[in-house]
Amino acid sequence: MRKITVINQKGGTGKTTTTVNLGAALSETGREVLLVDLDPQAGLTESLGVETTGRATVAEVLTREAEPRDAFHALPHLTILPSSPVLAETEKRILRERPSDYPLALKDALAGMRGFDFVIVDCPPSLGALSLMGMVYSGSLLIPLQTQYMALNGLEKILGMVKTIREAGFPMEILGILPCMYDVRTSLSRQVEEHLRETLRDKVFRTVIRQSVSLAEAPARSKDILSYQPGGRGAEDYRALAQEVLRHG
Amino acid sequence: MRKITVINQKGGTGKTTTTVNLGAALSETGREVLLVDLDPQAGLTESLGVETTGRATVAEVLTREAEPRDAFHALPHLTILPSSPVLAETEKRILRERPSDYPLALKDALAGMRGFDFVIVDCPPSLGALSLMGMVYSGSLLIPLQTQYMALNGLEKILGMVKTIREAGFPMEILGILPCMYDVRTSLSRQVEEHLRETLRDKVFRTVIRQSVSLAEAPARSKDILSYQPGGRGAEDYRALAQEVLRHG
Ligand SMILES: Nc1ncnc2c1ncn2[C@@H]1O[C@H](COP(=O)(O)OP(=O)(O)OP(=O)(O)O)[C@@H](O)[C@H]1O
Ligand SMILES: Nc1ncnc2c1ncn2[C@@H]1O[C@H](COP(=O)(O)OP(=O)(O)OP(=O)(O)O)[C@@H](O)[C@H]1O
Ligand SMILES: [Mg+2]
Ligand SMILES: [Mg+2]
Repeated sequence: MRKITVINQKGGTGKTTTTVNLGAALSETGREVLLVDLDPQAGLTESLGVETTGRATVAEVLTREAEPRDAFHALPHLTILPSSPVLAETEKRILRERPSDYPLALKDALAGMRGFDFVIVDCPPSLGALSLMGMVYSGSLLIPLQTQYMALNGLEKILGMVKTIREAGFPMEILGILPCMYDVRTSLSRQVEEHLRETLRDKVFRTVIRQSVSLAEAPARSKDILSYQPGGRGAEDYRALAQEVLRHG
Repeated sequence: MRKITVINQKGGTGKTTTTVNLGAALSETGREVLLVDLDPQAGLTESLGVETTGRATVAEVLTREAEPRDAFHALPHLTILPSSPVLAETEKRILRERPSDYPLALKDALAGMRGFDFVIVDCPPSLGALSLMGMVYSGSLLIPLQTQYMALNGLEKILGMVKTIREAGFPMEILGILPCMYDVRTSLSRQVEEHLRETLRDKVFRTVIRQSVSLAEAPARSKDILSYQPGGRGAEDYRALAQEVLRHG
């Protein structure tokens, strides 16, 4: 079972869009895929139209009030472990109750879970407790970033955090840095991408996810891109990413 | 002195870009403008090339270890109260030291500050303690949002938070909702904008900030858009926003 955590503390870099559509593309190859929404803003949950009223979510799973299976939401081709705003309170509670080893909370809660080939975790735009839980759970990070200037500073911070986590004794790999929302018409995108490849060489995916409005439209239909526009470039790019991820494993 | 807090818990909606460029456009009309970076990721600080090593920042001002003036960084046409990663620790400390009235921390720290016509506060992508401090400080919210599906859910949450704050006795106005990163070529942008105007009528600015790569390039030169590309549409849109903000006051 391969676990991947999608992380970038900078906002709006394509984390949720990547978790959903990489998940869908892996599932299209016949793999069993679980997507975990670790964001109290529950963007992943909402973009797939998952309702959580009166149901267990990842918050109850983290505090061990519910089994993972109780909170799963089965879509035709993907399983979702959904989130809700309650997760913000749960994060504070876990920090109080286990101040010295809270980063292990997700790992503990999902220990022994079977039945999936891939588990992909979507993180909030921060490097706080929830993101730390996500990182320690998988030990394997996919970092989507917008090919713009502000992205590069953010990357340094995550890489600094990775170093700290390794020094604390948790293994951590950078599965890959994913240029997202790539605007083929501007030189800025190209300049940032070139800079990335020069400085971080084989840590940057070959695949870039190009700007494509269908990726922004799909959530309005509660669909992933392969269901919404299977022939478009959003689908093409995420299928290419899935192939790269499979080759790495 | 007018105070404005730029807020949206959704990531990457143009908060920092708006704080910088609305500030610059107001300053161009002869007003004295202070920009406060309330994000531990310090995007505003970095996008204007402000160095904070060995210097006081908003974190030390919040804990009253420094006067606001000690932390100010004067640019030719704007004053910055910069941030640094230390602010994440400061947020936790303030929550511990004043658990019942921490939302007042920024208001207290900047009380009696003179010399500015406008103070604009840039918030992180969350509705946590720092954002709450920013909201209570000004009582006047500017909400930039990306004209895409995911933006609408986020808006409900902020409006819910506004209601809660008012019920707690703090006055709070929505200065305006600002459609950002508006892609003139797609119907999605238009549909989301129309939906906004139908449901929230006079709460939505007339001005929309259109997608313009120069807005993403300017930070790489540590410049605001009026210095970087004064004749472009990024500058045009933020000048129009400044006029609307001035009329409202
Ligand atoms: N390649 C793309 N082309 C066009 N739009 C995109 C693309 N990728 C993402 N988007 C849109 O950009 C917005 C931000 O993307 P997304 O929500 O995936 O980012 P995020 O990193 O999860 O944000 P947050 O930090 O708030 O969690 C969304 O409206 C999404 O639909
Ligand atoms: N109108 C626009 N046209 C093109 N690019 C833009 C526009 N507005 C902002 N950007 C770019 O989009 C990215 C996100 O914008 P910005 O950092 O201002 O958002 P934010 O809401 O402050 O993000 P965060 O939630 O991480 O604080 C930046 O790289 C910025 O340069
Ligand atoms: Mg997200
Ligand atoms: Mg910002």
